[in-house]
Amino acid sequence: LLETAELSKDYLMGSEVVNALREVSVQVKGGEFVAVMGPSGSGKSTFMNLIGCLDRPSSGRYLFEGRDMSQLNIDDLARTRNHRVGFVFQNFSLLSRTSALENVELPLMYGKVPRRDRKAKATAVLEAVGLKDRIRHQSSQLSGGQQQRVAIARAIVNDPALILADEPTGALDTFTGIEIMALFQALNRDGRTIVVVTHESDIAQFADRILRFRDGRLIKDERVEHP
Amino acid sequence: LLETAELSKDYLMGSEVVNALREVSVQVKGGEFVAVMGPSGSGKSTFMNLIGCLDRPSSGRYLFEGRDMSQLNIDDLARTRNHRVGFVFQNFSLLSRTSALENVELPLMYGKVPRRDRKAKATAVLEAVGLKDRIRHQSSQLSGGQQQRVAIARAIVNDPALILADEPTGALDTFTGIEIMALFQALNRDGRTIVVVTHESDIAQFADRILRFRDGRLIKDERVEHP
Ligand SMILES: Nc1ncnc2c1ncn2[C@@H]1O[C@H](COP(=O)(O)OP(=O)(O)OP(=O)(O)O)[C@@H](O)[C@H]1O
Ligand SMILES: Nc1ncnc2c1ncn2[C@@H]1O[C@H](COP(=O)(O)OP(=O)(O)OP(=O)(O)O)[C@@H](O)[C@H]1O
Ligand SMILES: [Mg+2]
Ligand SMILES: [Mg+2]
Repeated sequence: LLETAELSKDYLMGSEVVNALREVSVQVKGGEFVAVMGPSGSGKSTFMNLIGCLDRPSSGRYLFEGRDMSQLNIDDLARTRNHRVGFVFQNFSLLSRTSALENVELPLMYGKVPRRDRKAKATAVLEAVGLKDRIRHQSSQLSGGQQQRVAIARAIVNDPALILADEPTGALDTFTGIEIMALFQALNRDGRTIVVVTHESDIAQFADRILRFRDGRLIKDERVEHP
Repeated sequence: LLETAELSKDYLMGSEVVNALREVSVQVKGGEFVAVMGPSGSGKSTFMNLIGCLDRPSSGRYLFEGRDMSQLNIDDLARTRNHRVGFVFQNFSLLSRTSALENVELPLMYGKVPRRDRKAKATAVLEAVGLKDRIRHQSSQLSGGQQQRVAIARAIVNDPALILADEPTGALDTFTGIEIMALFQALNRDGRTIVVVTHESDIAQFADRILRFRDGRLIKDERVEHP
């Protein structure tokens, strides 16, 4: 499904260069469930933004569904992303003065889904993440973990082929976090490819494979043993 | 140091009332290290905002250092808070187009600390949280966990009597999270009172006491056994 070759991302800050990602080469097949781990600042979110078509690499190649994404212009990049990728941001990125329902309906509006179907689909995913009685709340009227769950619902409402979740359980208690991972497992059994950044090892255990980052490099790629 | 009596917080949403906090009564002595736990939406942040003098209760009393905070006007509330309380917000609340150093200097500007001392003090706490080589970075140029550590540095720079940290390790890998908790322990040994919201039990083990919330109520108050 996706393949990177020597993918790198540098940031220029005045006279200083920050090598956020250094020559990362990895293949992920359709239907895999992958966890991404590593210390704070090691390049996990930078990696996710590149494979989620949200940012351009400084060098290296990125093939998504066989297409070389580095050749696309900004509009084609966004179109591919809106239809094929669901993204849960580390900082949630919800629209603040907007209800939970409207936040989740947003990706369906890109896809020109009729209004009634949009509302039904958005309500269904909000119930799946446990927010049935908070649908009308605005983001600023929700707790941290409730906002995070709205962000998860928004990422999956469009039935994307690839779900990228950056620390999706960071603000959730253990029980709610496990419920969300069980939801991701169900989506994965339906054939969706899932890549999750996490720093909690019991969350990583839901995946089949762990990619470990350090200082911008991919230093380990290991199978998860399931008892 | 702080005492609440039947503290409650209700939110009015149209015709619906959300009881975020229900009659919470608790005492915390100076120098204690307390962890606050509970499911997503159970009232932890609401409790922290009330004891941190950031919000007013709907009913009940709150005594901070012997003073009844519910009697104070907004300005006195803010003045007490700026001098006595350090707050790590669940969403970090950093100024985005501002460097890490300037974000951490902000509380010292309230206290009219001279510029050179401000810069030295802010640099020292940023080094203590492991961000020595990111001091000039703006918040938007930092990773999630790096932003969280800037928020922690900002909360402790003023040597406050009370440090309230809402999920301070949510975006941090395990190793960095333990470094931060060791920093809090050192501050606690200096006599500062620390209250930390967390959903990770190995983080809660650094505290002496755990307050457990559920559906807006304080349902358990237990000592932590240290081997
Ligand atoms: N401004 C608001 N208006 C209406 N309801 C609110 C508001 N702020 C919080 N709430 C509700 O009050 C309840 C408690 O929220 P709070 O943020 O204290 O929970 P929490 O324990 O911190 O949760 P989390 O672990 O998810 O951060 C939640 O159900 C939330 O929806
Ligand atoms: N816009 C930017 N400008 C400059 N440096 C940046 C920028 N964005 C990220 N960085 C740097 O690149 C490095 C990698 O950042 P990244 O967000 O990928 O880390 P991360 O592994 O997701 O960390 P965390 O676990 O803390 O979220 C960090 O050291 C960060 O300071
Ligand atoms: Mg990150
Ligand atoms: Mg909270």
